[in-house]
Amino acid sequence: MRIIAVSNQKGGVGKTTTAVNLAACLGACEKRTLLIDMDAQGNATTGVGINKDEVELSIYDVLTAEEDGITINDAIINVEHIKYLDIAPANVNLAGIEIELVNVMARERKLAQALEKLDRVYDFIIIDSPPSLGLVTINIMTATDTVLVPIQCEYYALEGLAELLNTIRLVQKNLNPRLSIEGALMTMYDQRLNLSRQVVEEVKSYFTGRVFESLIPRNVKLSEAPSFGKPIINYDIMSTGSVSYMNLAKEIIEHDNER
Amino acid sequence: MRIIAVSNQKGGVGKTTTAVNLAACLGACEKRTLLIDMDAQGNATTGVGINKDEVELSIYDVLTAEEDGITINDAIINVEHIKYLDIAPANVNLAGIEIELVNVMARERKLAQALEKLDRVYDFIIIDSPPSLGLVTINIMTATDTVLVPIQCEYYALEGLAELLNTIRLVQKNLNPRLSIEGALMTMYDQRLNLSRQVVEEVKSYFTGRVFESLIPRNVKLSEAPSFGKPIINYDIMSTGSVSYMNLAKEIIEHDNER
Ligand SMILES: Nc1ncnc2c1ncn2[C@@H]1O[C@H](COP(=O)(O)OP(=O)(O)OP(=O)(O)O)[C@@H](O)[C@H]1O
Ligand SMILES: Nc1ncnc2c1ncn2[C@@H]1O[C@H](COP(=O)(O)OP(=O)(O)OP(=O)(O)O)[C@@H](O)[C@H]1O
Ligand SMILES: [Mg+2]
Ligand SMILES: [Mg+2]
Repeated sequence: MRIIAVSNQKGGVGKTTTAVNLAACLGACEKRTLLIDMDAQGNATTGVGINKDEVELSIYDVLTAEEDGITINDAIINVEHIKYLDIAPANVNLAGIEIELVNVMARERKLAQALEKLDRVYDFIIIDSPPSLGLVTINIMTATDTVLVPIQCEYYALEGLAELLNTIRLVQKNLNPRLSIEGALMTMYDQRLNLSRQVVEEVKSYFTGRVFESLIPRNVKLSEAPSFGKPIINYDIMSTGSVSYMNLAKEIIEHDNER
Repeated sequence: MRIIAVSNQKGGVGKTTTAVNLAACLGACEKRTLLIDMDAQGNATTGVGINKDEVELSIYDVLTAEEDGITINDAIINVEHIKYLDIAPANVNLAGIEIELVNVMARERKLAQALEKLDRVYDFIIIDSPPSLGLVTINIMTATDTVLVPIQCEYYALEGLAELLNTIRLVQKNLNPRLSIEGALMTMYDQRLNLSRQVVEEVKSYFTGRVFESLIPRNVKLSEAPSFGKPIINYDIMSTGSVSYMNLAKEIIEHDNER
């Protein structure tokens, strides 16, 4: 089993779009996959067609459960039309968790402890992160094997990379020695713009990990799909967005086989 | 003096782009304007050409100062080439403030208290918010007169509106009775896309406050300008991005005159 967190504190860079579509493509490749939504916005939950206001149990209930209370297994739902994809949904309850956890023992390990109780076998777990480096993201980085960093092809998106890599280093040192970087994924790439090309060059020369071959182009189908509650492979499998996320899934599976 | 916060917990919707360019356009209209960067990413600080790693005092120092220590006046810097625009910069130190403030008395009023010590006269104060509804954003909503809500013309951007309006209501009731909504600003509008038109229609029928006449189109000049450390009026004054933010500034000044 491989756990991959999709994280970047910069907002709107394509974390949710990547988490949902990578998980769906891994499911389509018959890899048993669990998508965990750790963002109070609940976009990943909506993105796979689940009404976040109607879920009975969410990741918030799992993280705040008593010792012998509910476990993550009780919150997991199968995603319609994708046999090998399950989700642990999120809703707005998660918004208050950072303040609630501040004085709790081992506050950084709540998600790691929840995953230890998993009673099903998955090949991959993909975790969607909120746009911050607070306690929720620290919990994610403590529980995961690797971090996949989506980087929008925009100038502001470069600014926060040093801080993100610094946080990964701190978590490696203090909370999760096995943590490593899965790679940087360039998103919303527009080949007509100089800015896109400049940002890709900058990342290739500056980023201390691997940069995925797969480039995710700006593709309106990717932003339409969530309004139908479908990952891109179910909404428009021939679109450039779908093809590029399928390529990403293949790259990750191949990389996984090499380990 | 009018204080306007630019807030939306959804990431990447154009909060910083709006805060920087609205403030610069108000300055160009000879309104004395202070831009306050309240996001640890420090994008607004970079967006007006200041190296956030070299500032001596930032908003973090102001919010955590002792009773008789430094004040916001010590942190204010004039923005190059825009006589009527000052900034109170941010840097990564701000990232830890939510945890630091948790057990502090009147933790929601730190920014409001800092603004009471302002010794200069401004016509407008514009505050850039981080992508969350945590203690930093609550501080901003407690200190401000109104909230301007940038809404990206995308499906996920609609999802969080109810939660944002709910937070504004709670702050109105418990912390800042004068708080009201300045309006909703549609951003990254692409007239070729059905999705853009659908989102605008949805906001016009659903949003409980006013929706600005000014629509901010998707314009590559707006995303290039930050890499030169310039607001759009200094980078490319003839661009559609610049014209649309000038229109917004005029709308806000007219609305201000009507009060
Ligand atoms: N490659 C793409 N082409 C076109 N639109 C995209 C692409 N990737 C993402 N989008 C759209 O851009 C917006 C931002 O993407 P998304 O919500 O996935 O980012 P995020 O990093 O998860 O944001 P947040 O920081 O709020 O969690 C969404 O409306 C999404 O539909
Ligand atoms: N109208 C526009 N046209 C084209 N690009 C834009 C426009 N508005 C913003 N951008 C670009 O989109 C990206 C997101 O905008 P911005 O950083 O202002 O959003 P934000 O809401 O402040 O993000 P965060 O949630 O991280 O604070 C930036 O790279 C910016 O340059
Ligand atoms: Mg997201
Ligand atoms: Mg911003």
